[in-house]
Amino acid sequence: MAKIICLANQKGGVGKTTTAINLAASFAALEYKTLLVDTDPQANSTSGVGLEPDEEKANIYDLILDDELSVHEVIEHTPFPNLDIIPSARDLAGAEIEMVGMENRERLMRPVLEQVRDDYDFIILDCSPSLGLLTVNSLVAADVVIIPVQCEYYALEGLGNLINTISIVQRGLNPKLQIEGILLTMYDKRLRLANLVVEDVRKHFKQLAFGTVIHRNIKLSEAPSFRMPVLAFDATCKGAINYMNLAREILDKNHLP
Amino acid sequence: MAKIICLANQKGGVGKTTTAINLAASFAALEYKTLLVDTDPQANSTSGVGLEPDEEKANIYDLILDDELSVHEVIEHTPFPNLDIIPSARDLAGAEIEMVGMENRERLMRPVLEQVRDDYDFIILDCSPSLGLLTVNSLVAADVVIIPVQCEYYALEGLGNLINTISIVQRGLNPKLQIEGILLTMYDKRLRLANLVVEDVRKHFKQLAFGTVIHRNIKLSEAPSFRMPVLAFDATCKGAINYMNLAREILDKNHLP
Ligand SMILES: Nc1ncnc2c1ncn2[C@@H]1O[C@H](COP(=O)(O)OP(=O)(O)OP(=O)(O)O)[C@@H](O)[C@H]1O
Ligand SMILES: Nc1ncnc2c1ncn2[C@@H]1O[C@H](COP(=O)(O)OP(=O)(O)OP(=O)(O)O)[C@@H](O)[C@H]1O
Ligand SMILES: [Mg+2]
Ligand SMILES: [Mg+2]
Repeated sequence: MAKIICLANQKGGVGKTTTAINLAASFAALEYKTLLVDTDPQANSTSGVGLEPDEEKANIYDLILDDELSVHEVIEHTPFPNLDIIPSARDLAGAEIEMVGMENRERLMRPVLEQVRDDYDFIILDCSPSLGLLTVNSLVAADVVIIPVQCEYYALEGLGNLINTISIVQRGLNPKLQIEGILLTMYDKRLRLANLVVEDVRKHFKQLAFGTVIHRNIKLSEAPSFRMPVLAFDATCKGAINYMNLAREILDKNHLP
Repeated sequence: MAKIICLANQKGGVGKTTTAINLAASFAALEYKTLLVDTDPQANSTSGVGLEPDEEKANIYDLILDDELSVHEVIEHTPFPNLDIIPSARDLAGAEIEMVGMENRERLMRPVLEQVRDDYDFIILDCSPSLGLLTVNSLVAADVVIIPVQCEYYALEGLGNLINTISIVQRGLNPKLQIEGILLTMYDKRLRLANLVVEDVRKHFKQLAFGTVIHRNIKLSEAPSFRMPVLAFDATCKGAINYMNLAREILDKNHLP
């Protein structure tokens, strides 16, 4: 039965997509069957693993809307072994306005993912930079949430607000939701500000912060232009090593081999 | 009569807030009366100019909802001469769901800003990383839009999509909306990827791209932790000079002294 991990943070550009793609690729390389779900209309996760966003194809929103549509018809294989994806496309942008009027509007994604929970070891949800209905649906469908936090002042400022939102979801819509960890990203050890942010997060959130820190590494931002995870682009670079370490840290924490 | 400039890009973390604050502060330093409007529930523009986001205070959403409330009651002075702000707070996050059912839901912000257009030379709107109702309202209320584009692959990928959305607004809700320019941000001349993005944008969008490029500069990301624009933090740093050059480029383009 798959563990469903949601990547969420309403602050933009903190590394949600980069973490979703490269954590998924690391699990896949360790031979865990992994499904990536792109719930962001920007479709960065979709293009980052080599697929072309296509509005003709069904996406997570079509699955929510149409009970007849089987999730197996929407899942696509990526060029990377053990890594599948439910792709996104631009038309997903209109979904939230339509979902507002639906019954059970926060719990629409969960039954879709339940259909394939037994086919995968991990299901990873990439979210857009907002706390709208698609992100709330992802938090309700998830077992755990990983919060990427850029080593910058604004990212730190918004963290308390996000933790509040998660506890609201925990109290009502998804009592079993846990925070898997806070992941520090784009860390540059030469910068005083970055070191202050790491110190602050470790002081306030203690064990909640992952031991693994993702360093700023140009290969991580070049890999998407070659439409592949960094592991396939340059397996020896710091970014690839950081994400592989993160995968191992999560596996250890969950007592998986 | 104020020129209303909107900062928009659904891609997160590209420099919308950094541009809104530092362009506004540059205009203010050149003695143009400037109003900053924070339409993002993250309230980064609000804290970045020295105010504490406060849910007890009215924000742009309260002005949209309540015809009796005068915009003059909501505008606050910042510690910086010639720079006022309509602040934001966390509760703005619920606004979009409520606006969906309203009549004229895309044109609610425009009449609010019309009330103060004659009190300022520039009104600058900072938007959240989405194309939801608050961002659409900002595009409809604006005369021009500035599109910040980070010198990264994903930021480039989303640009075509944003230009599409803007032309939809131009054809229907706001025919006079113009693109003031595409602003390249976080440029690091040592990175091949950054140079590729600059080349690509200049090739495809020609005159639409500003001559001024904002370089990656640590002072720009440190200034918000001191709750001030970079001009007040370190007026001689590259970031401050870049934003002052941008202000002058816009003034020249609009034949203003
Ligand atoms: N550790 C890193 N080192 C260098 N660049 C990085 C790193 N992590 C992410 N990036 C780059 O920074 C930018 C922002 O990252 P990313 O797109 O993953 O963030 P996001 O949170 O998914 O953004 P959004 O809020 O728009 O969805 C991207 O261009 C990405 O390539
Ligand atoms: N030129 C620059 N050099 C260095 N750091 C920068 C620069 N511009 C912005 N930053 C930093 O990068 C981060 C993202 O910038 P900013 O918050 O302005 O983007 P945004 O588009 O407003 O994000 P969001 O999509 O969340 O609203 C911030 O921490 C900011 O301090
Ligand atoms: Mg993303
Ligand atoms: Mg912002």
